Amino acid sequence: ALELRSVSKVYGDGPTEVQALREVNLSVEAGALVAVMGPSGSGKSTLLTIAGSLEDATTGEVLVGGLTLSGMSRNDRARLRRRAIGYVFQDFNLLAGLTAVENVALPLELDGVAARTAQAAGMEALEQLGLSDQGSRFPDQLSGGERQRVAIARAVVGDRRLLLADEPSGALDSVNGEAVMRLMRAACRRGVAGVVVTHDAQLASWADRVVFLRDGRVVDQTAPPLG
Amino acid sequence: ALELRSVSKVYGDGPTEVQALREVNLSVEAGALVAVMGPSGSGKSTLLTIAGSLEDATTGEVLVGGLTLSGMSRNDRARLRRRAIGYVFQDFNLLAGLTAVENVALPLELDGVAARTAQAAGMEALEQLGLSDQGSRFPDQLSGGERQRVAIARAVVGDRRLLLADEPSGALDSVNGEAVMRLMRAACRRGVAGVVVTHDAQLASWADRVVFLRDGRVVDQTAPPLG
Ligand SMILES: Nc1ncnc2c1ncn2[C@@H]1O[C@H](COP(=O)(O)OP(=O)(O)OP(=O)(O)O)[C@@H](O)[C@H]1O
Ligand SMILES: Nc1ncnc2c1ncn2[C@@H]1O[C@H](COP(=O)(O)OP(=O)(O)OP(=O)(O)O)[C@@H](O)[C@H]1O
Ligand SMILES: [Mg+2]
Ligand SMILES: [Mg+2]
Repeated sequence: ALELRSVSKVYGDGPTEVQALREVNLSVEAGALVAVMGPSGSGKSTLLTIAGSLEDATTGEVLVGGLTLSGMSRNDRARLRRRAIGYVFQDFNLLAGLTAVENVALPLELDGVAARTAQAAGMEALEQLGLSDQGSRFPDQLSGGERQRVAIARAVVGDRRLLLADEPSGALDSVNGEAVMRLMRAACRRGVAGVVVTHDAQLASWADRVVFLRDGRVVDQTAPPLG
Repeated sequence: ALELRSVSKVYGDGPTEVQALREVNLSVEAGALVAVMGPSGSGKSTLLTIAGSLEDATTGEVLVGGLTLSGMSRNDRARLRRRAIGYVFQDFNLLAGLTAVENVALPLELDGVAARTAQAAGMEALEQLGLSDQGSRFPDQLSGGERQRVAIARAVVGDRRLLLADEPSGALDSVNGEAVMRLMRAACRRGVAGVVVTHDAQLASWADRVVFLRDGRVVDQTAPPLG
């Protein structure tokens, strides 16, 4: 469902050039949950934004559902992001003027789903994350961990085939962090392909395998667990 | 250096009223590092914003350096925040139009320190956090963990007596997270009083004691470690 082939990313040029990713290969099949770990600055968010078509690779190819991103029109990529990709941003990226449930329902509404249906789906996703009482609050009336969970709900609502989560439990206690991993694990069982960036080895253990980044390169991968 | 006496905080009113804190007592002496833990939504950030005079308590008293916050003028409180209190926000709160070193130097410059002196202090703080190459970059050119470390550098620059950090290692790998705790530990040894909110029990173990919140109340405290 997701494939990165020899992806490199360079920011800036000349003396201030930053090699954020170097020749990264990654393959995530439907039903698989892959964790990505590595030091701060090693390229994890860059890998995810390129996989989610939010940024272009400098060289290399990205394929989502077998389709090459670089071969798609801007409209087709936008549609792919609305329908097929669920993204949890490292800084949540909620819209301050929308309530929690409106934030969660937004991708569906943008895709033409009727408001009432979208909001019902939004409330359901919020309940799965323990936020049934917070639906009508605005982001600035929520705790850090509540905002993070709203961002996660927005990524899992609807029928996405690819789930990309950038440190979805960074602001969460261990109980809530485990609940998020359980949710992602369940989504992948339904056929979704998932990539989770995390610093927490315990949460990474929920994944089928772990990819390790350092200085923009994949330096190690674990084998799938036995049995 | 910091004292909370029977502090309560209520958000909203009527049926949507939220009791964020209930009768919280906390005392942190100069030289002590206290960790605060608890589930998402338990009141940790609220406790910290009230301790840092960024929000008012609904009832109860807050004393910084022996001075009662409610008895101070707005100007005096602003001066206290610039000079005496270093705050690391859960969402970093960096200024997008300033470079990393400018963000770090800002509290000093606002307090009348000459720009060159302030920037030198800023670069020194960035070096302590492993960011000597990132000083002239803007926040949107930094990774999540790099932004968090800039926010931490801003809190420790200058001569603060009170350090309040809201999950300063949420976006950091374990190596960087430990480096942050080491830095806070060292600051407290110099006579600073520190309060760190964290979900990570391993990082909390760097503190002299741990306070546990649940539903806005202090439900438990550890004794200081032996020896
Ligand atoms: N402006 C507000 N209006 C209403 N409720 C609020 C507001 N701000 C915070 N709250 C609520 O107050 C409670 C405590 O929030 P706080 O941010 O202190 O939690 P926290 O312990 O820091 O959580 P986290 O670990 O998720 O960051 C939460 O239930 C939150 O939803
Ligand atoms: N716009 C940019 N211009 C220059 N350098 C950038 C830019 N964006 C990111 N970088 C750099 O690219 C590298 C990788 O960044 P990335 O955000 O992918 O790291 P990360 O692994 O997600 O880190 P963290 O764990 O801190 O979130 C870092 O060294 C960062 O400073
Ligand atoms: Mg990142
Ligand atoms: Mg908080």
